[in-house]
Amino acid sequence: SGNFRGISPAEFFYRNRQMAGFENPTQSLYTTVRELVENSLDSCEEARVLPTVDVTIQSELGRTCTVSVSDNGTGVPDENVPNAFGKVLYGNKYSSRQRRGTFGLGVTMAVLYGQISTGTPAVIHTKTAQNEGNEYSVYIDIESNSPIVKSSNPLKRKERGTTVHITLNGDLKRSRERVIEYLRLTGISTPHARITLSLDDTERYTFGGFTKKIPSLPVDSLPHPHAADLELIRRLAAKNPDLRLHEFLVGSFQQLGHKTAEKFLNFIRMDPRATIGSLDREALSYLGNSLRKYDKFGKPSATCLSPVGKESFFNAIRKEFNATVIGYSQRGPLEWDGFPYIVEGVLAISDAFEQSDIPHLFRFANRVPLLYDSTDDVFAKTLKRIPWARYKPPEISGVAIFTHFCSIRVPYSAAGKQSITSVSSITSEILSLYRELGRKLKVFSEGKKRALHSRRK
Amino acid sequence: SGNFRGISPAEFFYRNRQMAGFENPTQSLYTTVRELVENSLDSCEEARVLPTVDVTIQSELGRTCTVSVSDNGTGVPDENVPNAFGKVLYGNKYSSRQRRGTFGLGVTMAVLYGQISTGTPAVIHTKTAQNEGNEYSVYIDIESNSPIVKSSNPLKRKERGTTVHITLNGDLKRSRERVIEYLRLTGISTPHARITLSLDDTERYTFGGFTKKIPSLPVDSLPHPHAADLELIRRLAAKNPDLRLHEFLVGSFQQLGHKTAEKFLNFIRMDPRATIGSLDREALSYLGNSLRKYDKFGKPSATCLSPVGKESFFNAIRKEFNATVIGYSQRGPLEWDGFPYIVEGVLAISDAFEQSDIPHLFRFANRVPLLYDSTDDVFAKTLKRIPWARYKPPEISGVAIFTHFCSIRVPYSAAGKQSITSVSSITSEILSLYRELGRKLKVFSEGKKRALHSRRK
Ligand SMILES: Nc1ncnc2c1ncn2[C@@H]1O[C@H](COP(=O)(O)OP(=O)(O)OP(=O)(O)O)[C@@H](O)[C@H]1O
Ligand SMILES: Nc1ncnc2c1ncn2[C@@H]1O[C@H](COP(=O)(O)OP(=O)(O)OP(=O)(O)O)[C@@H](O)[C@H]1O
Ligand SMILES: [Mg+2]
Ligand SMILES: [Mg+2]
Repeated sequence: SGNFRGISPAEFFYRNRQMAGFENPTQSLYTTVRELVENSLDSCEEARVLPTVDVTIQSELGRTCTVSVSDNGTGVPDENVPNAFGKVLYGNKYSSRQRRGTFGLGVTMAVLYGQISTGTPAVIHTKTAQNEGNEYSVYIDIESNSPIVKSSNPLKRKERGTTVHITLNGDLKRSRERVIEYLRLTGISTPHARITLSLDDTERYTFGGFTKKIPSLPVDSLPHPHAADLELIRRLAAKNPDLRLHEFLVGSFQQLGHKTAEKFLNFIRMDPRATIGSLDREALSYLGNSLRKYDKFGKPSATCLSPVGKESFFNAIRKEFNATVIGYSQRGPLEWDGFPYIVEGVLAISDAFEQSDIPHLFRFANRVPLLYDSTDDVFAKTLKRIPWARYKPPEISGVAIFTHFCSIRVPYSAAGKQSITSVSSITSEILSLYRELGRKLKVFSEGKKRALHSRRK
Repeated sequence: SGNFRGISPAEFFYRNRQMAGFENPTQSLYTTVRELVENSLDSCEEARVLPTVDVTIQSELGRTCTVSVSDNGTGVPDENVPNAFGKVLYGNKYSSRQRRGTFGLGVTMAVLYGQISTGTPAVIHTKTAQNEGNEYSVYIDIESNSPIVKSSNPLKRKERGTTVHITLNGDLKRSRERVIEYLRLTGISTPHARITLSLDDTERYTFGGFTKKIPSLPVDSLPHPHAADLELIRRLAAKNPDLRLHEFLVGSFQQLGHKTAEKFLNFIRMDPRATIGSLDREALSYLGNSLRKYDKFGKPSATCLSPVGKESFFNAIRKEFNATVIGYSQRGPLEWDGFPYIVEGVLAISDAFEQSDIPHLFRFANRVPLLYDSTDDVFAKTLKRIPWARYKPPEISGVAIFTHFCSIRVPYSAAGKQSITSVSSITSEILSLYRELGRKLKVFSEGKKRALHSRRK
């Protein structure tokens, strides 16, 4: 009785697409570019190549735009194309290392929005190492969350990689500034990528390409013991229920070697020789809570992360903004709810930055620039808590701070991935980061003052 | 190749539970109370009774709390209990009228969080008009997004209705103020409901019960023509492909009678006698775009909405805050993206309200108080754009504005339903609302001044 039914996740995001960045034609165009470029950069990362990403936007009569993004990445295997593009919550990035993509939602939302706003299918031309190239046109069946392949045919592509075309109701006039800014900042957080932008064949830009050095690929890591909620414990236990607790802990978690396992099990008074499968729910609950509370585990390893790093960040910011870089600061690797993260920041001065009492803030997460929703972002909120007058004399202006949060999981406040919530102890780490950058600014401005005085003498 | 797979929507919200209001134990306790109370009020509405909702929170050793919420609503039919509580994106509120629930997500997230933080199943004791009462304990299988019924047995319940118990890792000390505030404000936006709160058997509160008059039940409505995106058109067309365009339009949309249909089809040069099923994608696209652009359709009907209304709002605010109510304003019924909505506001003065230059803002959406995420809410952002000094002399303080946005679809910025994004023309309507309330405040304060002067003479 009473109309009970379920809806698909595609239906959920169709009805609530403002949560995924598709609130209006201006934002939808921006989000479409963003989602495609992020997929391209993830793919090039996996392919271990210097990324070449070409973005083309053609606006047509009225408000229709076609966004085309090409890359030299891995390409998409034929059997995966329909689901990758035509199914929400489907992808190959559900892993434990830092990546731009994380939900399996992004490009499918662009496909969906293009389809409901213009009736046009997404067109994907892709070539992997295993084929010559194929072109697909794909719709999504929203109610069933499944792909509809309108057509697919062989079409040679010169190089391995992918080109995606989305035609949507978008407002290029209003969107272009932010699209340009996004790509410009992407060239800074992924400085080894060459990115081009062509708008209506009349405007052309190039970004990035600041270095030929490819960063090392982050590596999947075992969970940190502080990530041990009951669901994780249950899943790990189910894999190998006959493992004795000691071996189970050492094999399932990082920062948990044999000595530490023994010490920990003694401390919580659990028998190291009991099998994980023999524990009932209450005992599993006790084990999980104890793992989360125990404070003698080491900080997580950073091999699953890919911070930009001082040299790369300085180099790109200097060149892109003709800036003087004042300082770099890094906090971590730490963990929030057991997920490894690093926060890094650069403070720089340039005429290119807004003149203001508070530094202008450029936010990044997993090498992606965040341009929307700054009011509810923890980096923006925390910036206001710093008494900048203490670090910055009024004569110094044009100050900017670039912050980068990188983690195997980013606590985004919504599926559009534009702002980070203030979870766990992240806020206090951000405060420390800002203070450290503030102190470097203070040293710099005092140095400038003294230099000025000595010149006058 | 490459680890392609899909994840269930339960898995998505498990990994990203901060998007649904489960960021930390303090917020999780608040969200759990909220989701249960909203379900209870929706149920009582459907049952057409004066709601009685009893909330009990027991904190146990450490940080474990048990939240219990009882109502005298419809109860949950036996065959629907497992999916209603153990499956994400499942419910009976996917309708076209104003309701508190909308996603089919809320209570299942509370079940999920309780389960992963304490290992405890949700316990549901429910009686409908068709049975004597049954008690269930339910888990959710996150990876498959399906319920696990741990136990179910007949258990008499005196009255029709439901009691839900969730045991979770929550922080009652930090949460209690906001829980109390939430229930207090709920008593204002649902003034005919009696709500009780009991905290650890030591504190007891009652809220609401300001009137015995039950508001009329909002009624499902046909979509407004401005909601005609391609997906909607396609679904409507598929229902009855042999309908001629004229009949299709009149039967599918509100504010589209025979005369208007004829005029519209002439205007866009489409043959009224063609069947909807005969239109190809391009023609459907043209039809949908034309429907959205045509500005001669009437404003939507308000029968699907349930604003609180001037008298009820005034009455409750006066009594709850011992306030002087200065003014009421209502905008609408209007539509955003074709969804009917009304915005109403009350301006009041009381010592109970914070003293400040800007009125204190109490936000509501579909009769639910919104207490989190105000920084990115359109009502809060827009409030700051009003030059309040123009309307409020410094000697008048303790001013508050209560805003209520009600719609068949609320553009929430995230699944936790705490803030509304600024879509469509809503912002300008909110500005008009605030200005109208501001003018009433100005009239009031000038009246006060004159009264003061005349007394002094
Ligand atoms: N340009 C591309 N090159 C290679 N693979 C791609 C490309 N674009 C998409 N894919 C594949 O399609 C999948 C789905 O993409 P989608 O953007 O929907 O999700 P995601 O990137 O995994 O996560 P997110 O929702 O956070 O973006 C990806 O996981 C990837 O495997
Ligand atoms: N106290 C209750 N009385 C009657 N039915 C209930 C009650 N609580 C839950 N339900 C049923 O369970 C379903 C699922 O509840 P849930 O909170 O997950 O979703 P929802 O209320 O429909 O939407 P939302 O996610 O916005 O809260 C509801 O649609 C309703 O049918
Ligand atoms: Mg992606
Ligand atoms: Mg609900």
